[in-house]
Amino acid sequence: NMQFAVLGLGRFGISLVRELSRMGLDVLGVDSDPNKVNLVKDIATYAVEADSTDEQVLKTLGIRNFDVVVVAIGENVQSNILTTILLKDMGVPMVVAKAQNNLHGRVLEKIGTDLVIYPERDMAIRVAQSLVTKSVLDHINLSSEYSIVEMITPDLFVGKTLRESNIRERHQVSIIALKRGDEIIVNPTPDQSILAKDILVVLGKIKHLDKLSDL
Amino acid sequence: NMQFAVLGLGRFGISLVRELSRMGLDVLGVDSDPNKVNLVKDIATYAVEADSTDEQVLKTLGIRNFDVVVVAIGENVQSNILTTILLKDMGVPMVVAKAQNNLHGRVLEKIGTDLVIYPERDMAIRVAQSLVTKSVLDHINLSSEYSIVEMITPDLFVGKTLRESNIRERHQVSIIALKRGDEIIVNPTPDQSILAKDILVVLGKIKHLDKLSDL
Ligand SMILES: Nc1ncnc2c1ncn2[C@@H]1O[C@H](COP(=O)(O)OP(=O)(O)OP(=O)(O)O)[C@@H](O)[C@H]1O
Ligand SMILES: Nc1ncnc2c1ncn2[C@@H]1O[C@H](COP(=O)(O)OP(=O)(O)OP(=O)(O)O)[C@@H](O)[C@H]1O
Repeated sequence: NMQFAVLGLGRFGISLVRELSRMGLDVLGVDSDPNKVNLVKDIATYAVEADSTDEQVLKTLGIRNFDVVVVAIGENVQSNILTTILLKDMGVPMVVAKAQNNLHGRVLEKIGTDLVIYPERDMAIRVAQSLVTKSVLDHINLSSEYSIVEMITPDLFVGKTLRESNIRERHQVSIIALKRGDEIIVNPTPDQSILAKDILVVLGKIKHLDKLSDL
Repeated sequence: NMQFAVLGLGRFGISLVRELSRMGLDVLGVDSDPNKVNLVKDIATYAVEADSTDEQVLKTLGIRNFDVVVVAIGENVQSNILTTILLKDMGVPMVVAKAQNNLHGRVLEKIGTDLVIYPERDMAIRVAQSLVTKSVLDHINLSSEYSIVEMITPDLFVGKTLRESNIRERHQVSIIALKRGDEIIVNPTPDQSILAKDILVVLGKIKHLDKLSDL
């Protein structure tokens, strides 16, 4: 069972704790502000009031045993960077950090952050694009009619090619990609055969996707 | 030419100004903090130091003539809400506002905001999902190999059906949707004919997409 820690419980950190916990995962939430800690008491698996730049604190929390630690401290760029350095030094396998701006982001990359995130910038770009063009992709993503979902292959398709399963005609959806273990096959051809544990990426109307997952 | 105004130049507001301006659009940037105004002087079409809760100021700026106004004020929830109310009262056709949390968002919806955004929350949800499952969609979106793009129909395909153009075999990409005016056709069938001004939504390897847009 994957173990997550989120250091810094601003809007981003708190939403991350909420979503991970909703997905049924173990999440530790940490903030130096007791009010923030209080907000996640009932959502996080554990909520601790602490200063994440304190190496002793991180050791006490056993932070190196976590699979993923997210540094969601914002305005205090120095604390954000220092915390990140400590985490990498202590051997945390995956460190995700939120960057305040491009320069901060470059520093984070230089010090070995596994994933640097720019939440406000990335959302602004998506919002700008959806305000300017009625993007078809946004329509697919945001429309209440269509969706793109991943699902385990229904038994019905196992051992057949896409052409043999005739999915588009019979089920009115299209398989835009499939995943087999670590391999991802995008735009599979009609000759692509489907195996028992394949994960299908399916595009179609929600009512048709629902029917498919009932198979 | 669409006219945008962004009120509040925090990380989200500033990225929005940057992206809209990169797209070649007219953007007015407003902030009560002269340092923020200074940051956008060379990016925005106009940058003004002003308090967006001041109705007289909004009138002087001719804010009602803007097509889209984005309220990107953050911590000061009261100013965010007041600004939004003034904009709707003055008849701005599309008002977009950033919400600090769910309660703030509900108030914004009640007062007629056209689009309420939760940048930190929405990014946290996407990050949580991509950390937990090596999502095929993220792989497609984030992979340096594949992409999903929209493009104007190359002349080569005009007046033919998808089957006749044989796009998947000849060009190694798939058309997952097409847009004709306001109509969007998802999962077009092989019999779908393509017209001159159609916009195609194409999924494939970037090198193949590039070849396609050279047609
Ligand atoms: N050294 C630290 N140790 C633990 N928590 C910290 C530390 N420094 C800052 N924080 C916490 O990090 C949280 C997020 O920081 P801040 O509010 O500055 O960022 P933000 O970018 O505005 O956040 P968001 O945009 O996610 O709301 C705050 O709740 C703050 O108390
Ligand atoms: N009444 C106002 N008129 C104009 N600008 C304002 C007003 N109130 C706040 N602002 C500006 O709005 C900007 C964004 O607000 P703030 O920094 O509180 O939000 P934030 O949510 O932390 O922003 P972000 O997450 O986008 O960085 C600030 O630059 C601030 O000066």
